Amino acid sequence: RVPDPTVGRLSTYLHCLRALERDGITTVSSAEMADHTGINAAQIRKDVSYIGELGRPGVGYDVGHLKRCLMERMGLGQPHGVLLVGAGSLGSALCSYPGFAEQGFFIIAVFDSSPAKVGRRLGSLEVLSMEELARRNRDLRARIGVIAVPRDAAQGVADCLVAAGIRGILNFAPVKIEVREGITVRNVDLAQEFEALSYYMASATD
Amino acid sequence: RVPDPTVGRLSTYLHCLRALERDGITTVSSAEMADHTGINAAQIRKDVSYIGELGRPGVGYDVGHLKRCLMERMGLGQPHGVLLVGAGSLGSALCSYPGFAEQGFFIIAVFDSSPAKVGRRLGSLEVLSMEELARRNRDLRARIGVIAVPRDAAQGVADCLVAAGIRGILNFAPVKIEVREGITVRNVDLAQEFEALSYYMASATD
Ligand SMILES: NC(=O)c1ccc[n+]([C@@H]2O[C@H](COP(=O)([O-])OP(=O)(O)OC[C@H]3O[C@@H](n4cnc5c(N)ncnc54)[C@H](O)[C@@H]3O)[C@@H](O)[C@H]2O)c1
Ligand SMILES: NC(=O)c1ccc[n+]([C@@H]2O[C@H](COP(=O)([O-])OP(=O)(O)OC[C@H]3O[C@@H](n4cnc5c(N)ncnc54)[C@H](O)[C@@H]3O)[C@@H](O)[C@H]2O)c1
Repeated sequence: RVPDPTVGRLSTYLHCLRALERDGITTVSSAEMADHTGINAAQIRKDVSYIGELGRPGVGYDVGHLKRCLMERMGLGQPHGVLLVGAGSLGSALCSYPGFAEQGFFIIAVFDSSPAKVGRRLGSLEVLSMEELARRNRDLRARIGVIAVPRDAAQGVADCLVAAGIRGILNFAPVKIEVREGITVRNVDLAQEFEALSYYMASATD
Repeated sequence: RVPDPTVGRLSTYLHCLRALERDGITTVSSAEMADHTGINAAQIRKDVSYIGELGRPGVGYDVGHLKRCLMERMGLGQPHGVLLVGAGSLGSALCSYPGFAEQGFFIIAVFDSSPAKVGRRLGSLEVLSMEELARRNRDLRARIGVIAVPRDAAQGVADCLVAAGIRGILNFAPVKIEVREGITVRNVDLAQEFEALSYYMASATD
């Protein structure tokens, strides 16, 4: 199991390479990447060696090639359709955020159990009822689902998503979701962002 | 500069120790923590040694003591008041999330520039106008602020927060915020959660 921090670093490298490519830079050294990302150069070289033999000593990495290899390894080689369940506050914020599409994740359908929400528009999407989820995903073939419903409803929603063909779940509800083998669940807890902010504030004043 | 992944790991250890304490467990070995967290035991011992000489060989760590030391190092020894700016979809979802208070972060005031929002209630709080921010924080003395406004408004909001005494900012707007020396900014990009999910899904099928 590759530890989470490595995955977080790969994401950081990908963002860095995308920015370099936007600026028209075609090669980069691990030292230059260290300046951009704040991660030490030896760690970068070690992480990239997981991906393959990509650098040329003394020359550095080809930005476009390294980016493509990283995207391939992270399963980002093609766009992903995403089903969102929960058209409340969080669901609305996720729908309107441009950052997902930029990374190739497109929310293509929104579902909710409340009759007051079904039929309303959320951005460019119409909120659909939960009964429609399985039928709709036969056509849409999304593999990623997002859970933005209250804690008590989350497990039931996860079961619906898995039964409809979803293989990866981003869970925002503060509860542990049980899924069968082969389904990947990632729990998001924004409280960890506050903890990290607090850590850096505490270190800044040491 | 301690790299981000270490900070993320410290958060993970803290969550693990809190769960052990709830279950009434008073000592834990690095191997047992490895089982709980999925982080390898040698990495755990190395990280904890940053915090201090805490383990006893062959016996393990005292759960309560290690937790308190970690909280101290992460600046979590006391509760933090938080100012939230932006009472839109994201702001509403952040206000209603119980997970922040559990970690000692309390949203104590919400501000918005839209007259249609000012005076409305968001959870137990009344939405205040931006003109009130500096005056209110003279009494509240919050040190952490959250930016949940559109991209174009984010820099202006950051300047207001810093002028009002805020020292740490959690920024959700997809734009780089410029602040003076001594102010900590942490940018949140939920797209990275999708990327991590995608990485694990891609690895599961290799
Ligand atoms: N992890 C984090 O950092 C974080 C941050 C904020 C909110 N949250 C969590 O996200 C979730 C949503 O928060 P919110 O503020 O948007 O809540 P909300 O009440 O505004 O929205 C919840 C939506 O889920 C719908 N719903 C309820 N049961 C359902 C079911 N069985 N099937 C389908 N839809 C159902 C409701 O009709 C509602 O529209 C909550 O669990 C909250 O705790 C997590
Ligand atoms: N980083 C992420 O992962 C992520 C995810 C979702 C949304 N977002 C971002 O969060 C922000 C908020 O999203 P949302 O969906 O809640 O938007 P929204 O439009 O629902 O809410 C924005 C709120 O900000 C207020 N506002 C605008 N200008 C202001 C100013 N100068 N001072 C004070 N308040 C002001 C508006 O009145 C509104 O209430 C956006 O920038 C969005 O891109 C980020």
